[in-house]
Amino acid sequence: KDIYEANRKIAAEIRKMLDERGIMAIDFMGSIGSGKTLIIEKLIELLKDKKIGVIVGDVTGDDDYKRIKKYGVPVVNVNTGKECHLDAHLIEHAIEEMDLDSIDILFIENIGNLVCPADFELGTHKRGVVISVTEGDDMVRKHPLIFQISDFIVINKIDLLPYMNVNIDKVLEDIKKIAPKEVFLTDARSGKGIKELAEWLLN
Amino acid sequence: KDIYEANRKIAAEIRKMLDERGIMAIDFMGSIGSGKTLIIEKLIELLKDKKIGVIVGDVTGDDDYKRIKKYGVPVVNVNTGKECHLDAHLIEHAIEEMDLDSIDILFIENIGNLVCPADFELGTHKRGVVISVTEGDDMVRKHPLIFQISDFIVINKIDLLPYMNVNIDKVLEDIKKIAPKEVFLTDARSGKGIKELAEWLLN
Ligand SMILES: Nc1nc2c(ncn2[C@@H]2O[C@H](COP(=O)(O)OP(=O)(O)OP(=O)(O)O)[C@@H](O)[C@H]2O)c(=O)[nH]1
Ligand SMILES: Nc1nc2c(ncn2[C@@H]2O[C@H](COP(=O)(O)OP(=O)(O)OP(=O)(O)O)[C@@H](O)[C@H]2O)c(=O)[nH]1
Ligand SMILES: [Mg+2]
Ligand SMILES: [Mg+2]
Ligand SMILES: [Zn+2]
Ligand SMILES: [Zn+2]
Repeated sequence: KDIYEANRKIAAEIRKMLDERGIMAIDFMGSIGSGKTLIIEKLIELLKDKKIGVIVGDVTGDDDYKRIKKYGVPVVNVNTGKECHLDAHLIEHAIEEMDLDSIDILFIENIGNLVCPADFELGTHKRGVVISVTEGDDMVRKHPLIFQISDFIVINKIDLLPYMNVNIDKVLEDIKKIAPKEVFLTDARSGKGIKELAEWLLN
Repeated sequence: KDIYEANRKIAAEIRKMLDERGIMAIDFMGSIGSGKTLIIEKLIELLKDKKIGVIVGDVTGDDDYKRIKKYGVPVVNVNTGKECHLDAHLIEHAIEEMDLDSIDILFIENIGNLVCPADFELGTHKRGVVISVTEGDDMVRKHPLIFQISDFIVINKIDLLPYMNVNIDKVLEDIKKIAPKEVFLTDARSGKGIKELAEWLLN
């Protein structure tokens, strides 16, 4: 389809521009409410010595934008209005609002959805999927594509495992079979597992 | 747009056909992993004296289909492949596979997504949105449309409230302001709140 091709062209331009400026960009996709914003908050806290910028995608509103703004880092809010995914065109405009000389890492928080974001690359160096144990243990089997096109997977809210009938080994087995990517188990509230994620992202 | 109009026409035909046969149909929308399937399972258990049929929507796989099948009720699996929402055309075909004389209530489980399903009515009598406390307390503010077009809202997994920084009153306030619909607080694992939901659906 033409829209994917057009999107890919813009994504390639974004990537070229980021590379020229030595900015590393990461696209955080994932389920609704899986913990994408909290994970980015914890990464900002951890990486105090880095110059971080954030683009936050939401269908509407500025809830996530305000949560990131309080850290004093450059942040842009993108409201898609109707779409359930970000695309390269929206990112191109969002980047224009940022002073790129003031950042060396760009985190993009995509719209909560395990389907459409997979089809729209944003020109980032890495793409990851954040899911949480509270959604069940069949997420990977049910949405294989988004895991297959990603570089890393975060399974968040492991502090809630004792209160769920979820078999985490089943999820890890599915990942091995369907999308053998780097996996991080985290509890974003306490910050557990975030350090390992940060180290991997920066290498 | 033409696709919404075309969808509406098919939905109207489905509704007419359901009404002729005296079948009540309910569209369960909601976030990924919010508990839609478990709620339908509990409703099936509770409504033993009713003749229930189920259409289960998933992007791929038959996980939810198998969970419903074990109850011995007529169930059809619909895989959308790429789409993050069910539409009336898919339901029309799914219904053809069912013996409608053997059911008087039809539950449809939509794809987990708080955006696109809102735009595609399926010809049902009621539409509901299932969210869970583990997703945070900003779901309604962030996705107003799907709540506004629905008839009821289920806030599930209330057993997990003690382990979340979620203010349930904030969610209820948003509902009152943005989409004043019938609200049910449930813990689908224990079955808490399911009876109230069932009674309201059947009236
Ligand atoms: N117990 C627990 N709660 C968490 C964890 N991570 C996030 N939360 C909570 O889960 C809720 C959702 O977290 P967010 O960071 O808003 O999730 P999100 O993926 O950005 O959500 P959307 O942008 O709305 O899709 C909030 O109430 C968080 O406090 C965790 O590891 N453990
Ligand atoms: N603690 C707790 N767990 C629940 C509750 N309701 C559902 N679950 C669990 O949450 C996970 C997801 O439930 P499902 O019924 O598969 O949710 P769903 O909305 O149908 O998921 P998808 O179809 O994949 O979007 C499962 O592990 C359930 O056991 C609840 O009220 N409390
Ligand atoms: Mg967020
Ligand atoms: Mg389900
Ligand atoms: Zn989409
Ligand atoms: Zn969609």
